[in-house]
Amino acid sequence: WIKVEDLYKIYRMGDTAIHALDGVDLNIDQGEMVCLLGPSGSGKSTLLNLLAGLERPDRGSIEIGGIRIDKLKEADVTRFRSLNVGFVFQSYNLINTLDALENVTLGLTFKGYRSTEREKLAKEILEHVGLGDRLHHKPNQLSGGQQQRVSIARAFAGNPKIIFADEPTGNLDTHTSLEVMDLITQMIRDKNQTLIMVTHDEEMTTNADRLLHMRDGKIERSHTRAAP
Amino acid sequence: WIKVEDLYKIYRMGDTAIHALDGVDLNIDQGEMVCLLGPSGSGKSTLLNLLAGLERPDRGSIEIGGIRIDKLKEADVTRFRSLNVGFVFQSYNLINTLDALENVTLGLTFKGYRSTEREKLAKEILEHVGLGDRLHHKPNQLSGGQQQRVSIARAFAGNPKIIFADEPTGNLDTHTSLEVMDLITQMIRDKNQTLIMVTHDEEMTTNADRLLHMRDGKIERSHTRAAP
Ligand SMILES: Nc1ncnc2c1ncn2[C@@H]1O[C@H](COP(=O)(O)OP(=O)(O)OP(=O)(O)O)[C@@H](O)[C@H]1O
Ligand SMILES: Nc1ncnc2c1ncn2[C@@H]1O[C@H](COP(=O)(O)OP(=O)(O)OP(=O)(O)O)[C@@H](O)[C@H]1O
Ligand SMILES: [Mg+2]
Ligand SMILES: [Mg+2]
Repeated sequence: WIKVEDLYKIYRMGDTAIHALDGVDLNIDQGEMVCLLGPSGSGKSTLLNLLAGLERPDRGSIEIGGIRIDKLKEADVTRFRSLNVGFVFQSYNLINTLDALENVTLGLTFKGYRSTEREKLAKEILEHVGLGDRLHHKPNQLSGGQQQRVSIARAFAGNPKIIFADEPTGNLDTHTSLEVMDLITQMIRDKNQTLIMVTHDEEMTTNADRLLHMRDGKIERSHTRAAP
Repeated sequence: WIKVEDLYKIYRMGDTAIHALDGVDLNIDQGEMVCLLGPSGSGKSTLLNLLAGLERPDRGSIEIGGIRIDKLKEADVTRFRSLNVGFVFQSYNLINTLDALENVTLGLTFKGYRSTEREKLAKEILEHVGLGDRLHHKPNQLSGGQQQRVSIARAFAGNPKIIFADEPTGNLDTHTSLEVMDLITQMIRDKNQTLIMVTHDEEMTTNADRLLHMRDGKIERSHTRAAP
């Protein structure tokens, strides 16, 4: 369903070329939960950004549900993303002038929900990540891990078909991380969403169907979890 | 050497009051390595910010080396920090228009190093955190974990007496995290620096002299490691 072939992303700096992605092949089924691991700088965020159409590859192809993401015009990629993709960024990317509730309802606006419905859904998911008493705090009135949870809530609200999560528990203590992972797993399984999650914490990978290990811009190995 | 008495930080929002710090008492010796743990939102970043004089308490006192940090004028706090404190921020706070090398040499400017010396020291410490081939990358040309390591290098360059590190390995894979922790420990012990480090990862606390656990704005318990 997500098909990546021979993918390259190369940054040129002066006369050096950095192969952030150095030939990636990948196949992910709809409804699959995949964890992406690997050392700092190995290309995980770059792969996620290309899959979400936030950046263009230098070589290779990306197909999602039959659509060549890498060949779409900018406006069409943006539209595809707003209808189908939730993204949890490594540095959250919240809007600083909006509070937690508004940051989450904003994502729902583009999905066609009525305003009363949006507020109700947004409140619900913020409560599920433990932020029911932080709805009207702006990002600079929230702790790092609270901002991260708003970013998660925003990505999941409206149940997009695909979720890309870039280290969603990096700033959370173990207890809160496991609670968030249980919630994420439950939502994904319940709605048959496809999840690609970058993490440095092997403890967060227990529910994944497959683990992909990256190194130097390539997928070094793939490890399928035995079916229960 | 660091003496905190009855410390409170209270945020008022409408008619609610949030006790980010709710009565903290603390004593840290010079040369001590302390790890601060606790759930998301428990007050760790707030405590670090107050100790570094980045924010003012609402009640209580903070004394470092005999100086009442909470009573200093703004210009004097800034001067104290530039001479004595290195800070690794939870969201790195790098300067986006400067590359990795410039971000680190900037911190050294205020400590009175000559420019040739600054560049040499900065290069050295960036190599030690594995970024020798990323010196001229700006923050947006670096991965999350690479930005975090620039932030660490900047805090440690110039060997300040005190280092406050807010989740310095949150975006690093385990292998890189352990390498960074070894380096940090070595530098701290070598120069008898005082370190207060927030972390969610108990694996990073093995070299600490003491662990402090926070909950709801208070230090819930303190756990001293047996001397080797
Ligand atoms: N400016 C502010 N206004 C209102 N509340 C605030 C403000 N800044 C912080 N808070 C609240 O104070 C509490 C402590 O925040 P702090 O950033 O110290 O937590 P933390 O322990 O560092 O959490 P994390 O592990 O998620 O980084 C949080 O509940 C947060 O919502
Ligand atoms: N705009 C750019 N220009 C030059 N190099 C870049 C640029 N963006 C990323 N890189 C490099 O590409 C490599 C991969 O970056 P990426 O952000 O994908 O790593 P990552 O696996 O997400 O790392 P981390 O775990 O630290 O977040 C890094 O070595 C980085 O320095
Ligand atoms: Mg990354
Ligand atoms: Mg914090």
